[in-house]
Amino acid sequence: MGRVLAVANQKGGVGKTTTAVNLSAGLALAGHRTLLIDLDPQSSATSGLGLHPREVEASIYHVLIDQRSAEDVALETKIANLYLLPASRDLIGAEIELVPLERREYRMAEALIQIRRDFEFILIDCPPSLGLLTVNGLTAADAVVIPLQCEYYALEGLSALLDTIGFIRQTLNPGLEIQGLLLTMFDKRNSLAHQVVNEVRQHFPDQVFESIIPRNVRLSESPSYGTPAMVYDRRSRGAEAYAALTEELIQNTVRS
Amino acid sequence: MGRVLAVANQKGGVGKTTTAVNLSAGLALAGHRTLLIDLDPQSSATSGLGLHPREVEASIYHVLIDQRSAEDVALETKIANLYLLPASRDLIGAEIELVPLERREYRMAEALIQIRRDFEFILIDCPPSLGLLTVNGLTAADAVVIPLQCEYYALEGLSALLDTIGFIRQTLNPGLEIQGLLLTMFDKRNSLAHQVVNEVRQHFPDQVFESIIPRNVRLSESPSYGTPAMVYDRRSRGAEAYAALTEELIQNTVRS
Ligand SMILES: Nc1ncnc2c1ncn2[C@@H]1O[C@H](COP(=O)(O)OP(=O)(O)OP(=O)(O)O)[C@@H](O)[C@H]1O
Ligand SMILES: Nc1ncnc2c1ncn2[C@@H]1O[C@H](COP(=O)(O)OP(=O)(O)OP(=O)(O)O)[C@@H](O)[C@H]1O
Ligand SMILES: [Mg+2]
Ligand SMILES: [Mg+2]
Repeated sequence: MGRVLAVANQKGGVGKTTTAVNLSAGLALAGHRTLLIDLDPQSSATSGLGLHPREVEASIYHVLIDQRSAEDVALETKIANLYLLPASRDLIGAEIELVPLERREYRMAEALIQIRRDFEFILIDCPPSLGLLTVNGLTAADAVVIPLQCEYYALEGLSALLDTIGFIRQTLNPGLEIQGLLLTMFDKRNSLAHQVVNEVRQHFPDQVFESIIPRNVRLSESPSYGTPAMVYDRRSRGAEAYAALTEELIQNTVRS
Repeated sequence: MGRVLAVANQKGGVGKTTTAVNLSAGLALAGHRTLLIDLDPQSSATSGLGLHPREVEASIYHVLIDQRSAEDVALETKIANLYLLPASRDLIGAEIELVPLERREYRMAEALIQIRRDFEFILIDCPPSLGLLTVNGLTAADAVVIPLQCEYYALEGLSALLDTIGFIRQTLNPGLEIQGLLLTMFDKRNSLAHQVVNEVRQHFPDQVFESIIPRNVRLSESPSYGTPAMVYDRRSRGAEAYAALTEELIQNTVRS
């Protein structure tokens, strides 16, 4: 029975997509059947795996709004064991279209009931907002991975996100846990970055991943080659950090 | 009659708030009465000017949803000539609350009818999405400033944003122009950044600001002091770039 992880943070540009793409690639490369779901209308995860969003025929939009089966829409990728439920442009209108629908917050959770038996891990890349798409991702998830940029503005948004997760746990998904806070784009020459790391570790002692993702140009280059840094340049500092994170997640999941 | 500029891009973390805060500070320091509107539930612009979002009593939420007057809600800041219409946490639910309301796309445009007579420039910091809050910002604006990070994923989202601006021009706001594309977080040591700059200049020859904002640590530090880099460290490369942008905007606006 696959573990469903939502990668979420309403703060923009903190490394959600980069984490979803490289962590799912890491899990697949370690031999675990993994499904990545791109829930962001920007389709960054889709293009980060080499698919062009305009070429996608059926997407997560058709699964959520037209109730097509997730199995029919999921695609193979160039990486063994890694499958993708792509996003497409029509997802832009989905949040408004979902508002009047029955059980609008549970559309994703219901869509995954069957398909989660076929995968060990399912990762959901969420858009930078707390609207109905992210609410669907959090309602379907067992736990949340929260990428947190080592910058001042990133700390500000954290309490709003934790409040939202608490609200979802009370009303829509009682079992929702925090898988971990992931510190990203860490630049060791920047004293503010060190302050952010210390502050987060202090406030959330048991919930921060040991692995820290450094700022690394290979991570921002690899999407232009349509392949994760875990494949494009496995020896880079960015890919090594995501490999360590993958190992840490597998250890945490096996133990619990 | 003030010029209303929406600072928008659904891609997250590209420098929308940093641009809205430093450009509005630049315009105010140059003697132009300026109003900054924080339309993002994260309230980054509000905290970037030293206000704590929890301390805010009335916000843009009350203007859009309860139709309180913008004049009553606007606050002075520590910078002469600069006023702020703050955001607050209740903005998180605004997008869903706006859906059933009359003239839901025009709430911001109607709220600015009076107050725009009192200011020479009004800047709107939009959230990282194309939902009803950003649609309200674009419908109220004369023109859009589009911050564009010099990264691969940033280029991907641009055509969706330009499509949305075209749609708004056809249906809600016929006069909407593009004030300019602003290249941000430029790192001259990174070859991909140079490629992005060349590609954007090639595709949009007349619409890219001459001023380019470099990646500069002072810009990411200044929010933790609750004051724009234009004030916190006026001699920094980041502040100098925003000062040049301010000058360029004033020249373009006076000329047109
Ligand atoms: N550790 C890193 N080092 C360097 N660049 C990075 C790193 N992580 C992400 N990036 C780059 O920073 C930008 C933002 O990252 P990404 O798109 O993954 O964030 P996001 O949170 O998914 O953004 P959005 O909120 O728009 O969905 C991208 O251009 C990406 O390539
Ligand atoms: N030129 C720059 N150099 C260095 N850091 C920058 C620069 N511009 C912005 N930053 C930092 O990068 C992060 C993202 O910037 P900012 O919050 O302004 O983007 P945004 O587009 O408003 O994000 P969101 O999509 O969440 O609203 C912030 O931590 C900010 O301090
Ligand atoms: Mg993303
Ligand atoms: Mg912002």
